[in-house]
Amino acid sequence: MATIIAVANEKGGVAKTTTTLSLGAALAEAGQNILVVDLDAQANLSLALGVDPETVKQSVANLLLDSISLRSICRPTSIERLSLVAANSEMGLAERFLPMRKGYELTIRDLLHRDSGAFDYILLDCPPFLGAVTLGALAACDLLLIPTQPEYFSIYALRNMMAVIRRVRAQNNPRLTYRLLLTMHDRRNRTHRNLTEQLHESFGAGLFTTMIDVDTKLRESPISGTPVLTHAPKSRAAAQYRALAQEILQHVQET
Amino acid sequence: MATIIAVANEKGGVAKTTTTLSLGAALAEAGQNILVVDLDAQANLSLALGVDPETVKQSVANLLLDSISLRSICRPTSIERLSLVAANSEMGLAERFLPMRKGYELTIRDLLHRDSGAFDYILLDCPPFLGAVTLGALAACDLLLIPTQPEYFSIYALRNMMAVIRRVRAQNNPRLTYRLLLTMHDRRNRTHRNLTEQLHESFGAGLFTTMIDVDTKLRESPISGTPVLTHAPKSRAAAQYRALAQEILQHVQET
Ligand SMILES: Nc1ncnc2c1ncn2[C@@H]1O[C@H](COP(=O)(O)OP(=O)(O)OP(=O)(O)O)[C@@H](O)[C@H]1O
Ligand SMILES: Nc1ncnc2c1ncn2[C@@H]1O[C@H](COP(=O)(O)OP(=O)(O)OP(=O)(O)O)[C@@H](O)[C@H]1O
Ligand SMILES: [Mg+2]
Ligand SMILES: [Mg+2]
Repeated sequence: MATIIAVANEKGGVAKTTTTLSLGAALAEAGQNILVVDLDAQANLSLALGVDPETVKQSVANLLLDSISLRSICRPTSIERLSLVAANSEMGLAERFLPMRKGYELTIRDLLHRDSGAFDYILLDCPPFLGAVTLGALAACDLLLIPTQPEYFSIYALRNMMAVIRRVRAQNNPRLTYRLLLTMHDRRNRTHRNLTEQLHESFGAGLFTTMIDVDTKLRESPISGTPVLTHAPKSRAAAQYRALAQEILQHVQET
Repeated sequence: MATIIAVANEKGGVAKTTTTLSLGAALAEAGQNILVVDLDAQANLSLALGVDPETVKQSVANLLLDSISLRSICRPTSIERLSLVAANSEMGLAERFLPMRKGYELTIRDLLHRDSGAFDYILLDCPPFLGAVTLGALAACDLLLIPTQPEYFSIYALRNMMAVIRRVRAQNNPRLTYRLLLTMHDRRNRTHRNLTEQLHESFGAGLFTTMIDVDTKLRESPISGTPVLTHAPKSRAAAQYRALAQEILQHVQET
């Protein structure tokens, strides 16, 4: 049975997609069989792996609305042991029509559990909106990874995230655990240093030890259609996402 | 009749809220009567003006779902000539229930047109999601301001935005015009310089002349609960948003 990790945050632009892609590639490099799933109508994860979303005939939207099998829409990528379920702009339809189905919150969980045997980890890239798709991902996951910038709006967003976690634990997924990942951290910036300290004080062990610094290699890699581990294997970002992969492998073994 | 400006982009974290707040304050400083409306369940615009969203009893959600009047939920801010319609997390309900009403796309337009006499400009801060609320804002506006970072995912998002503009023009708002605003631009970064050049080549006059550079004063000002024009009046960001206000005043006079 695969370990399912949802990467979600209502706040936009905090490196959800960048983290799903880079962490997925780092876990694959460490020998794990990985599936990354693009749950966002923006289809940025698909784009960053060199797939043109306009060519994607069947996406997660079909999986959720038409009940096709997960295996039929998994595709290999240029990275060994890394497969992708791509998205197209029809994901917006899933957001609108999924809630009309009875018991829709467990649709994603049931689909992933039925077909996940071939993978060690499944990573879900969520849109910046706490709608039916993100709630479905939270109901399905073993671990919720919340990328957070050390900035005021991003930290405020944690309040809504904690409320949603409590609700999902009560309704569909009592074992849901979460971890915050500090992203796009600029060591030279005083506001970033102050807010990072505050986050450590309030969340303590709820934060990954690994922190991802600002690294322009992460801006360049989507243009090349490959993860930063391939585009710039010696970069600080590649090293930090490798460290995060090790931390997650350890976390999963202990729980 | 007020000029309505929607600030929207499906891409998250591109400075939609920062732009609505800073531009609103700059237009107020220039002598215009301004209303800024928080259409996002994250309620960041309300937060940045010192309002605690948990204390907001009636928000835009009530305006859209219960048909209360705009005047009854406008509140003054610490900035002269700048009023706010605040949000709370119930905005998520509006996203879900608005589409069930017949002709829902024109709800926001009708509400704003009925009650906008007291204002010269109304600015709408949209969530990072092309759902009923953002589509309603596009149907209501005279000008769509699209904040865009000079980064790969942000530029790709313009494809969906252009498709949505064509649809809204055909269905509800034939006179809708748009302008791109380059935000969070880092002059030292090669990727930013290259992608900025590409944007100028493909969009030409579709881009505002004013560009907003990265400025840490914009990270600090939300913490102070005041716009950057008050928090750091001599900063580069304050000067750039003042220049943007002038450019918009000129654009509106010419069209
Ligand atoms: N550590 C980093 N250093 C520099 N740039 C980064 C870093 N992480 C992400 N980025 C860039 O910042 C932007 C936002 O990241 P990304 O798109 O992954 O966030 P997101 O949370 O998935 O956004 P959305 O809410 O729109 O889905 C992207 O242009 C990305 O290339
Ligand atoms: N020019 C700038 N320089 C530095 N930081 C900026 C700048 N503009 C915005 N920011 C910061 O970047 C972050 C993203 O900006 P903001 O929240 O306004 O974007 P948004 O598009 O409204 O996000 P969302 O999609 O979540 O609504 C915020 O923390 C903000 O303080
Ligand atoms: Mg994303
Ligand atoms: Mg915002």
